[in-house]
Amino acid sequence: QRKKRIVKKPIPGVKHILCVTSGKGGVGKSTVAVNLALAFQACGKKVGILDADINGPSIPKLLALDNELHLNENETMIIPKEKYGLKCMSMGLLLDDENAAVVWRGVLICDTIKELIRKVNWSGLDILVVDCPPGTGDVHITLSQELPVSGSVVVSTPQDVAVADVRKGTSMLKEMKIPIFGLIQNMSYFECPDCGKKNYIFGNNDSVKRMCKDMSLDFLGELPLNSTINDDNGKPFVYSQPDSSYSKIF
Amino acid sequence: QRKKRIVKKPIPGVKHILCVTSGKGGVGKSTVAVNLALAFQACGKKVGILDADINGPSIPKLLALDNELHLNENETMIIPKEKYGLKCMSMGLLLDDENAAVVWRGVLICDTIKELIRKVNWSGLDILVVDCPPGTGDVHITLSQELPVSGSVVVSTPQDVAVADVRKGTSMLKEMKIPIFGLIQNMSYFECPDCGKKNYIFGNNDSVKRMCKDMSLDFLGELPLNSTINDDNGKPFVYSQPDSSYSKIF
Ligand SMILES: Nc1ncnc2c1ncn2[C@@H]1O[C@H](COP(=O)(O)OP(=O)(O)O)[C@@H](O)[C@H]1O
Ligand SMILES: Nc1ncnc2c1ncn2[C@@H]1O[C@H](COP(=O)(O)OP(=O)(O)O)[C@@H](O)[C@H]1O
Ligand SMILES: [Zn+2]
Repeated sequence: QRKKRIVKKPIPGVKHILCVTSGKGGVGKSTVAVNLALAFQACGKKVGILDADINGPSIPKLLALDNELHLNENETMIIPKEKYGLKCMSMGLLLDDENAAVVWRGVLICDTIKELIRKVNWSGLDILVVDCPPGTGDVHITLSQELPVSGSVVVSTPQDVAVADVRKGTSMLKEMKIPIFGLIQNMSYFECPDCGKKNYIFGNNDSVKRMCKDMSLDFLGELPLNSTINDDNGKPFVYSQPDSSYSKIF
Repeated sequence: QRKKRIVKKPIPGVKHILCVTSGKGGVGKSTVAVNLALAFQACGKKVGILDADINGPSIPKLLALDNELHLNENETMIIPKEKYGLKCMSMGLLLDDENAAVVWRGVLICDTIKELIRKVNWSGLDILVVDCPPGTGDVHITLSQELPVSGSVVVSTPQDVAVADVRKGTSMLKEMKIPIFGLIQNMSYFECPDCGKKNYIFGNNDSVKRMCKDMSLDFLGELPLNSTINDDNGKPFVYSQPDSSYSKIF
């Protein structure tokens, strides 16, 4: 296959693009993406968040966004939603019926991602955080071809099957020459609120730390399984509990 | 787009095809698929399992399969692996390096799925259980076009964002006219082994049951979060603890 000489065009007005990815689904990528964005903002950065998970857009729920979209004056660009000071955009906002499935082939999905990148007015951002879908397929290839990605954060959970998929996701990033800032381990243990005992429900065999050593990645920290983190009513924990121990990690 | 009149060719020697799907990643689809297959077998059925999650093939790990593959005498078909009496096949077994990422566009993934269906000798099966990837994309379209699927089982966890994706997965199945036998709710609560208290870490607002009512689906049962279920060393709980309460559900 002839390698197309693709020129990566930066997004006007965006200084850095940070991908939050994993390889495995359901490990907490969207949760980490939202809280990371809020943590950067708490440090005085101007931040946006793009939900690139077309089949399962969680950002509108995690930030309780309504799906009213507006265009700029000459109707050429979509104005991103604003919430807690973040500029946000997601495929979920383009759908009329939020319960409808987007059953599209890869080609169509990639065209839509390009629209979310080029047709939304992202100007004035220090960092655009991109919440990636699970797997290592069309969306990742398109993002890495279209955008000059500054770096990525990888999320895993402790289980061996999760680590196996995360290894694949990480080797993809290396192939695409996207720098990896480090790895966050989520759902590491559950501390019983009644008797205080720590339960390692998803295992405690340090396979995530071993993977970091094998692939020379930085282990950025771990988050417990905790019902405050599992917040689906639009108030991410960095926003609602800025002084809690997990917010400090961010 | 002209609707191609696609003829669904059954797989020679397979009576029924059952898809285990979700819409959301990391909810326990592979875990349910493996244990469901073992439960059918315990009832005297001849069962196979096909791992259609090309980007994250978990079946080889959950069943501790080695990746030595053999062809039949005239080298036209691949012989599936046998484990605990199940015939198994996964994309993970075709890869030389299990840590390598499969970074393919949708078209290539679909060609491989067709190979796993048509080039593997599945004969003599009552039921072939297909473990589907997350999302609602290329693989689902190809499976529904290629195969006469008899029915599906949908897996969800209690969180609102999971239910939102599962609704999309379920409406896709309805669009494809694939019958839905029902829904299993996984990771419903955690019972502390020390003090016995039930903790609803992922919420307890019955949104899964409400969804079943909205979409007239059968609620087949729920599984707790439990470290015996989180088994990644190749001994699924229906096999290792056939008399436990969760095995009984299957
Ligand atoms: N550490 C945690 N403890 C409890 N719930 C969590 C935790 N991390 C994530 N969740 C919940 O799990 C669900 C899945 O997380 P999500 O961020 O959507 O994962 P992904 O984006 O990887 O699919 C969400 O409902 C989220 O609130
Ligand atoms: N009820 C449960 N309790 C504890 N761990 C579980 C449970 N269900 C699944 N797991 C673990 O969670 C991980 C993800 O499950 P998996 O079946 O791979 O999900 P999916 O196929 O939906 O991505 C696996 O390591 C599995 O062992
Ligand atoms: Zn306790």
